[in-house]
Amino acid sequence: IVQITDVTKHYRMGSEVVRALDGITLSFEQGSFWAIMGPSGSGKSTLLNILGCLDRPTSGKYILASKDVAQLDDDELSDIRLKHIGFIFQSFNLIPQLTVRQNVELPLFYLGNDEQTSAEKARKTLDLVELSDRLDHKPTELSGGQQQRVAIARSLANDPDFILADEPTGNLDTATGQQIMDLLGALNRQGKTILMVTHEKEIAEHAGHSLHMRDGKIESIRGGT
Amino acid sequence: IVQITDVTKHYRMGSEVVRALDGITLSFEQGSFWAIMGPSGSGKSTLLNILGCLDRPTSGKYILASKDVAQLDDDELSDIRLKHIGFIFQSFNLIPQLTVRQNVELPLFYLGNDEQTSAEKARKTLDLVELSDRLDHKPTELSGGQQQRVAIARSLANDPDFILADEPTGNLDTATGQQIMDLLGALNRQGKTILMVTHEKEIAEHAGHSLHMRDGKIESIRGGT
Ligand SMILES: Nc1ncnc2c1ncn2[C@@H]1O[C@H](COP(=O)(O)OP(=O)(O)OP(=O)(O)O)[C@@H](O)[C@H]1O
Ligand SMILES: Nc1ncnc2c1ncn2[C@@H]1O[C@H](COP(=O)(O)OP(=O)(O)OP(=O)(O)O)[C@@H](O)[C@H]1O
Ligand SMILES: [Mg+2]
Ligand SMILES: [Mg+2]
Repeated sequence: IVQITDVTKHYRMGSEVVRALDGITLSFEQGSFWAIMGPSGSGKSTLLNILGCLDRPTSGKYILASKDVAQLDDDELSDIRLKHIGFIFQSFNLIPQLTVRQNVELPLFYLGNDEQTSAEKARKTLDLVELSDRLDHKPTELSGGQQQRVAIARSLANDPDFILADEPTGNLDTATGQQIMDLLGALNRQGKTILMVTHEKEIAEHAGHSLHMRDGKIESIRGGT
Repeated sequence: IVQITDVTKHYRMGSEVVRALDGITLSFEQGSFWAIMGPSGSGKSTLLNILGCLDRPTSGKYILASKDVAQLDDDELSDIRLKHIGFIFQSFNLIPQLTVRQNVELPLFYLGNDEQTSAEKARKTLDLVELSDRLDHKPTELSGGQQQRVAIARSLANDPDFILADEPTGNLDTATGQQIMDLLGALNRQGKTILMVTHEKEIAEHAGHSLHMRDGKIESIRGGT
């Protein structure tokens, strides 16, 4: 389902080149659940952004559901993201002027759902992350972990097949983090493909496979059940 | 050194009242190292913001180094923060238009240091968090964990006596997180008082004391060596 070959991502900073990704070849099967680990700055978010069609590689190939992503224009990428991908950002990226419920409804409106359906689906996912009593708060009126949970709810509202989660429990206490992992586990058993960046071993253990990155490269891959 | 009595923090949302802090009485001795834990939304960041003089309680008393903080005006609070407090924010709060080095130099300029001294001190703390090769990047050109480390460096640049850290390792891999904890441990042994919010048990174990919050109240306190 997801295949990248010799992918690089370079940033030119004056006379220097930062090699955020330095030649990555990977493939993920449909319905698999991967933990992506590695030191700070090793390229995990960059990899996730490219897989989530939010960024394009400097070189290399990305095949997603048999489509060569480089051949798709920005509108087609945007369409794939809206319909098939749920992205949980490391820094949440909530819209500060919108309430919690509006932040989660937004992708549903873009998908063409009417107001009532959008409101219903948004309320359902917010209930799953236990934020039903914060629906009309703005992001600045929430705790860090509550903002993280809004980001999680928003990513799941469009029932995506492909979930990309960048440190989804980084701001959550252990108990709430476990609830989120139970939720992701349940979605994975429904057949969804999940790629999750995490630095916590107990969280990584919920995934069936794991890979470690270092300096923009894959250092090791661990299969499993 | 730090004493709060019956502190509350309420937010009025329409007809509802959110009790972020619901009657907190605590005292922290000079040179102690506390871990503050509790579920998402239990009031940890709110408590830290009040202790760091970034926010005022709705009611209750806050005595800091024998001063009644309620009696100080905003300029005096700002002065205390600049000279004595190092605050590491849960969401970093870096200035996006400034580079890494400029973000860390800023408080040093405000303290009256000249350009050369500020540049030197900033470089030193950035070296401690291993970001010497990112000095001229802007925050958007950094990974999440690198942004967190800039926030840490900035909080330590003015050599504060009182360090308030809100999830300082939330975006760091285990090895880098341990380095930061070694750094905080060393500062604590120099006599600095450290209050650290964390949800990770291994991180909390670096502190001599811990307290757990729930629903804006203190649920339990654990002393120790
Ligand atoms: N400006 C505000 N208006 C209304 N409610 C607020 C506001 N700021 C915070 N809150 C609420 O106060 C409560 C405590 O927030 P706080 O940020 O202190 O929690 P926390 O313990 O740090 O949580 P986390 O572990 O998720 O970071 C939360 O339930 C939050 O929704
Ligand atoms: N716009 C940019 N310009 C220059 N360098 C960048 C840019 N964005 C990211 N980088 C660099 O690319 C490298 C990889 O960043 P990335 O965000 O993928 O790391 P990460 O593994 O997610 O780290 P963390 O665990 O800290 O979140 C980092 O060293 C970072 O400084
Ligand atoms: Mg990252
Ligand atoms: Mg918080």
